[in-house]
Amino acid sequence: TQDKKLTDIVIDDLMISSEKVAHVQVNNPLEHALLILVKSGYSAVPVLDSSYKLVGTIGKTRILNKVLGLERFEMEQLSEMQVHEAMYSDIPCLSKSDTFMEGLKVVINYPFVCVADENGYFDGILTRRVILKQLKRDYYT
Amino acid sequence: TQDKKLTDIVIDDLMISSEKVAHVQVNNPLEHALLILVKSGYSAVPVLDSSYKLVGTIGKTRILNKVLGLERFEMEQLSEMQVHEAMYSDIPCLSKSDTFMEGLKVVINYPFVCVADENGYFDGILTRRVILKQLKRDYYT
Ligand SMILES: Nc1ncnc2c1ncn2[C@@H]1O[C@@H]2COP(=O)(O)O[C@H]3[C@@H](O)[C@H](n4cnc5c(N)ncnc54)O[C@@H]3COP(=O)(O)O[C@H]2[C@H]1O
Ligand SMILES: Nc1ncnc2c1ncn2[C@@H]1O[C@@H]2COP(=O)(O)O[C@H]3[C@@H](O)[C@H](n4cnc5c(N)ncnc54)O[C@@H]3COP(=O)(O)O[C@H]2[C@H]1O
Repeated sequence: TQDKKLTDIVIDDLMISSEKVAHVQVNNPLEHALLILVKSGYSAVPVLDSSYKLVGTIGKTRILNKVLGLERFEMEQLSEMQVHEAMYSDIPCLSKSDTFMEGLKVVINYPFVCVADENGYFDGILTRRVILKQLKRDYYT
Repeated sequence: TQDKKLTDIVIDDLMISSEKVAHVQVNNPLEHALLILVKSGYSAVPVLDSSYKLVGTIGKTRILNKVLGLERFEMEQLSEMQVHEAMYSDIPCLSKSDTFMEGLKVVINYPFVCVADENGYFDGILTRRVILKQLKRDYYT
């Protein structure tokens, strides 16, 4: 990717591939999801089903909002609820063959974008960091 | 900023100015800080002192890590701890007169960067979104 022009770069060249992406399963309890998010340090991660198809994303804000009661955060509710009850399923998605420009457009509004194939299998994520590094490299050339 | 070249743009042209930035005070209890973070929807925000000088940043991951016990999240501890015990004070900082390029370099590793004057008074924040929008605009011209 170092020598490719921005107009020749595709999402596959830049994305973090699935095996390196922290994720949760659609039927995990929210307590498990929050633990994964806090231990990995990520604010939000993809949600997959048992066949590794992409179904949504979930983040700490969303989970904490679900348990915010009138007096306190009711953390005991987290073991009672599942990821699918709290996740966002209406999310943008790219394919590996999409262009750098299409990636740039989506990350303007999302810290990361999921990448999936035509059958919905999860391929990886495109992050703002990776887009910004590429743009900075382009500025010095 | 629409008509300025990237080489002429400075941080002041792009930053979100202080009055529009959600923040917490250095001696707030962590419980109050977490409430502000969850209600504003932001993963992390600046920390200011009572004279509105910039002292650090704080986010949900950091707060939740502080209360993660062996068995559960011990949320009751949040009213006992203050922001200054959990915040990051070793943070990058820009000034209003810094260049677009200096801003781009820092946001590669930080979702947002605080902007302060020579006396340490908080001026605003520069976000990845604002840098990405500018770069996309530059690509169509
Ligand atoms: N363990 C770590 N090591 C080094 N730097 C770290 C880091 N965790 C976070 N950062 C830095 O903080 C930024 C925001 O992370 P956040 O978790 O809010 O937001 C992340 C997270 O929601 C997701 N993400 C990134 N990498 C991931 C991964 N391997 N697995 C799952 N989600 C990931 O994509 C978002 C944007 O990531 P991006 O790299 O652009 O931006 C990251 C990166 O610059
Ligand atoms: N209320 C809202 N309305 C519309 N879009 C929203 C939004 N809250 C979050 N987003 C979107 O999600 C991105 C990540 O937000 P996050 O809170 O993790 O990370 C944010 C947050 O930590 C901080 N931030 C942004 N605006 C802020 C503000 N007004 N006050 C305090 N902190 C702010 O800067 C980081 C990067 O912000 P950026 O705009 O690049 O990127 C934002 C933006 O694209």
